[in-house]
Amino acid sequence: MRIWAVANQKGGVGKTTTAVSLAGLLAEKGHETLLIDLDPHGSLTSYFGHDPDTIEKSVYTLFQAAVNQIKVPTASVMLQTRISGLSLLPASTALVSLDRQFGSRGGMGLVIHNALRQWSDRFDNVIIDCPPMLGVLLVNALACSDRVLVPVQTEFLALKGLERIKHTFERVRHAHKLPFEELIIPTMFDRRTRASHDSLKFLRENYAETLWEMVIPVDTNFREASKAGLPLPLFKPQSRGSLAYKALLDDLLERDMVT
Amino acid sequence: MRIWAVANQKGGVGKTTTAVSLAGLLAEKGHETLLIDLDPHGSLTSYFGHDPDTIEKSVYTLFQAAVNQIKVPTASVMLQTRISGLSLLPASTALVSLDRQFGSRGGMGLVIHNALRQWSDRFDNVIIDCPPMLGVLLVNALACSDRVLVPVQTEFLALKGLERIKHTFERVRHAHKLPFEELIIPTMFDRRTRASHDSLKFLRENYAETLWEMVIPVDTNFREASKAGLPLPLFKPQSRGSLAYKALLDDLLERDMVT
Ligand SMILES: Nc1ncnc2c1ncn2[C@@H]1O[C@H](COP(=O)(O)OP(=O)(O)OP(=O)(O)O)[C@@H](O)[C@H]1O
Ligand SMILES: Nc1ncnc2c1ncn2[C@@H]1O[C@H](COP(=O)(O)OP(=O)(O)OP(=O)(O)O)[C@@H](O)[C@H]1O
Ligand SMILES: [Mg+2]
Ligand SMILES: [Mg+2]
Repeated sequence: MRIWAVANQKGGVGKTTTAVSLAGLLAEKGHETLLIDLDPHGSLTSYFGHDPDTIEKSVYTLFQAAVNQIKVPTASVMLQTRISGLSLLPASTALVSLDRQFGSRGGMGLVIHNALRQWSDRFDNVIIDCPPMLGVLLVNALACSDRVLVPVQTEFLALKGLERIKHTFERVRHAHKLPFEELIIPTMFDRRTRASHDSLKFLRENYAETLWEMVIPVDTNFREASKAGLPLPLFKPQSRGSLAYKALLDDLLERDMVT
Repeated sequence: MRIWAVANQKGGVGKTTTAVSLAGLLAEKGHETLLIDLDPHGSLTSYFGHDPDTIEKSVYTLFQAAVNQIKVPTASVMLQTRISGLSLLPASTALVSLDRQFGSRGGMGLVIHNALRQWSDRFDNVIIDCPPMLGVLLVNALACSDRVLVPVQTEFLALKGLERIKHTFERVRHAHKLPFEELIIPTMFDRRTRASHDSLKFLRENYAETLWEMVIPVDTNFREASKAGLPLPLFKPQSRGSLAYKALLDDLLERDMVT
């Protein structure tokens, strides 16, 4: 079972879009895939038509069970999506209080890790969508992942935060002795602007060993796809955005074969 | 002294861009303006060339002082920007641990409110940039603001979260007996996509009484401006994005005259 987290503390860089696009492509290829939404704002959960405000069972249920030391069959919190081969572990807005409630309590970093152990033969791939903040939810994602995908918008402000994100990952990796590898994914590349080209050049000069060789271009079809509640590669397979995520997935599967 | 917060729990909707653009225009008109960065990720602080990782004095200093009940002259944490009439109260990444450290302690909702009291004659306007999450920092911003600007991307996913954001504001308004008014600002409107038009229609049908009548269009110049560390209205005054924020500011100043 391959576990990939999609993380970046900067907001709006394409984390949810990356998780949905890759998961759609994997399900289409026949890989049993699970998407996990760790964002209290629940974009991924809303994408598939569920309401993070009113949902009864969610990731939050798993944290509550861990605190009360009761066993919850994880299958009871899982949802089917309308895409065959793609399941969802939804978020609830109640997750927003996790740091306040449990942040300083020990042992809360492995709740997702322990829940996933039960499923190692049921799914080929797990993709975890992270919130735009550092806290117990991000630590949980990093603690169980083989690979962390870091979408970075090709613009100046987003680059400023990249050093910090790498420091954060280094600290968590050290503290929990985790083996995950990072891959930086340049997103929303707009070939019409100089800022995009300059930022890509900066990334290639300073982060070459953890940077994906290609880019995800700006594509207005992503918004249309989210309205239809479908990953773009299933909504418009020949669009620029779809072809780019397809190339990314091919590269990731090849890298996994090698390691 | 007018105090405006710019808030939305969804990431990447244009909060920092809105705060910077309006503050640049106000300073240009000769209004003494203070920008406050309450985002632990520090986009606003980075925008003006400071490093939220290494900065010594910041908003965090004010919270520490409040907990230790020592008086910190707020002027000692303020920075000048290169734009005359525009000052900055920077963020530090240390802010990320506030909810874990002080979240359940009482009285932490008024730290910014109390700090601003000392400045009521020094500044005409204060604009507060908020993080994409609900917590003690957002509560501080709402607790001292006359008006809350809510940038919302004109796309499906961003609309899904809008109901929840309004609930959050209602809850905080109720709990702290606050008078703030909201204004929803449609951002990144892309007239080429059907999704933008459909979402704008949805906003106009469902949120008419708190929605701004115009939109902020997609404009690639925003990225160029952030690279130059200047608000777009000072970088390219005749660009579409600048003209739209100028119209927004004129409307806001007119509404304030009336109330
Ligand atoms: N390559 C792209 N081209 C154009 N638009 C894109 C692209 N990738 C994502 N988007 C759009 O940008 C917006 C933000 O994307 P998304 O919600 O995936 O970011 P995020 O990092 O998950 O945000 P958050 O920090 O709130 O979790 C969405 O409207 C999405 O449709
Ligand atoms: N109207 C616009 N047209 C095009 N790009 C825009 C527009 N407004 C903002 N942007 C760009 O979108 C990105 C996100 O904007 P910004 O950082 O202001 O969002 P935010 O809501 O503050 O994000 P966060 O949730 O991380 O705080 C930036 O690269 C910015 O330059
Ligand atoms: Mg997201
Ligand atoms: Mg911001």
